[in-house]
Amino acid sequence: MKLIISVVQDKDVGRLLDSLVRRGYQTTKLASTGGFLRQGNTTLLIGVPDDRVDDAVGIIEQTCRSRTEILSPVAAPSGPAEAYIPYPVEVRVGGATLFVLDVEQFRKV
Amino acid sequence: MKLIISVVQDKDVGRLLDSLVRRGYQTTKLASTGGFLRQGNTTLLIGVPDDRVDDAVGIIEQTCRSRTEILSPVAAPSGPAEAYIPYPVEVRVGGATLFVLDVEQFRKV
Amino acid sequence: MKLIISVVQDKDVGRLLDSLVRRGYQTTKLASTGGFLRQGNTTLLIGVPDDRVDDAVGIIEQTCRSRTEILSPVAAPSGPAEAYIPYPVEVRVGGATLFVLDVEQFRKV
Ligand SMILES: Nc1ncnc2c1ncn2[C@@H]1O[C@@H]2COP(=O)(O)O[C@H]3[C@@H](O)[C@H](n4cnc5c(N)ncnc54)O[C@@H]3COP(=O)(O)O[C@H]2[C@H]1O
Ligand SMILES: Nc1ncnc2c1ncn2[C@@H]1O[C@@H]2COP(=O)(O)O[C@H]3[C@@H](O)[C@H](n4cnc5c(N)ncnc54)O[C@@H]3COP(=O)(O)O[C@H]2[C@H]1O
Ligand SMILES: Nc1ncnc2c1ncn2[C@@H]1O[C@@H]2COP(=O)(O)O[C@H]3[C@@H](O)[C@H](n4cnc5c(N)ncnc54)O[C@@H]3COP(=O)(O)O[C@H]2[C@H]1O
Repeated sequence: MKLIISVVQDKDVGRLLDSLVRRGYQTTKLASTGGFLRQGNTTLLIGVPDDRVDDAVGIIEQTCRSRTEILSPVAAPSGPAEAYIPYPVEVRVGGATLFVLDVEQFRKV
Repeated sequence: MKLIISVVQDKDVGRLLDSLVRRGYQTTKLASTGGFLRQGNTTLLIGVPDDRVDDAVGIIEQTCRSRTEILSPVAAPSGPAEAYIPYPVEVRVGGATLFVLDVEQFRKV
Repeated sequence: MKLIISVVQDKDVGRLLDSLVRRGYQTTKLASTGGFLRQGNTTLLIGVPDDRVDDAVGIIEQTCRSRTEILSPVAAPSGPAEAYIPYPVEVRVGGATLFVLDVEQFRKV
């Protein structure tokens, strides 16, 4: 068993969950925040059998897309003075960041 | 050291935390959402020494119980047309889904 | 690749994220709750290359500090009668609790 921990953009979550459910995967969704942009995103936990990891990762890669976010010229809400942004800045945000971890024991009760 | 990641139903969380605390376990609780029902549930992180995994898993299994949820006849809030449910549907939700992962380093500061 | 899962106190999160960002680390932040005090804290996910784990852990240890929390004399909101606290109790809360896990596959899309 493997556990996929995947950080994805909120705009892709609905379609991604539909695709994963349709293909028989089970997932748990956590609301999260990116450490750099300090904006909301989503962290998914997807426990999958070893032989289905590539298929599940494929669904994530096909469904999630990179986008450009604009950082507006305001002081970062919790940052120091050096985080003040005087002009808009473009940041490329990836569709998904994926960690595949080995699961030693998997139990359902 | 092992890390138990356990998805449990909200109704069991209070009693589960009390039992785990009483037996000397430390836990961190995350609010989560089931990918299928799109309803709130809870994800617990429980770091335990290797020789206490079975005991901790036992507490979770004894405290958490399967229930039947009714999916009502409304359109799934973020799903496509095919997710529209015209009549109530019963879904069996397990007490707990558990992943036990190996921890390479455990530090407390 | 390793994944650091770190439970830290909310008061230290702003400064910790600034330090991690300044040193080129990427993080994802989850709002969490301590299982004992039932108070809000923060769980960070930090994927780091193997040879940078010690550096990242060092930043967390230098930035996060232990504090004393006072448990007030009220009934625990979700606990049984035995959790009623008749007088204030001091609890030492550590700066950070860290789990370093091995990542089998790391992908960015
Ligand atoms: N120090 C820095 N300097 C300049 N630009 C920076 C930067 N840190 C991040 N960025 C850029 O900002 C985007 C959003 O990062 P954020 O941390 O808000 O949101 C991240 C974070 O929540 C998560 N993530 C990415 N890598 C991670 C890792 N190694 N560990 C934990 N979470 C990660 O995935 C989200 C998207 O990351 P992605 O790399 O696609 O997109 C990143 C990256 O293009
Ligand atoms: N391999 C895994 N990886 C990550 N998280 C996992 C997981 N297996 C279970 N979970 C988590 O545990 C919750 C309960 O799952 P359970 O299988 O007991 O109970 C499930 C199952 O009986 C049913 N179900 C789930 N997916 C289904 C599907 N594709 N078709 C039909 N029934 C499904 O609906 C119940 C609620 O599912 P929901 O997704 O809302 O909530 C799930 C999900 O949050
Ligand atoms: N092995 C583990 N697995 C998962 N998460 C872990 C963990 N060890 C620590 N944590 C997380 O880190 C927070 C701080 O723990 P710490 O041990 O420094 O500080 C603790 C400790 O000094 C004390 N404490 C915890 N459990 C206790 C117990 N059963 N009896 C007496 N004191 C306890 O209360 C403080 C706050 O605990 P709280 O649970 O609210 O919040 C915990 C919890 O969210």
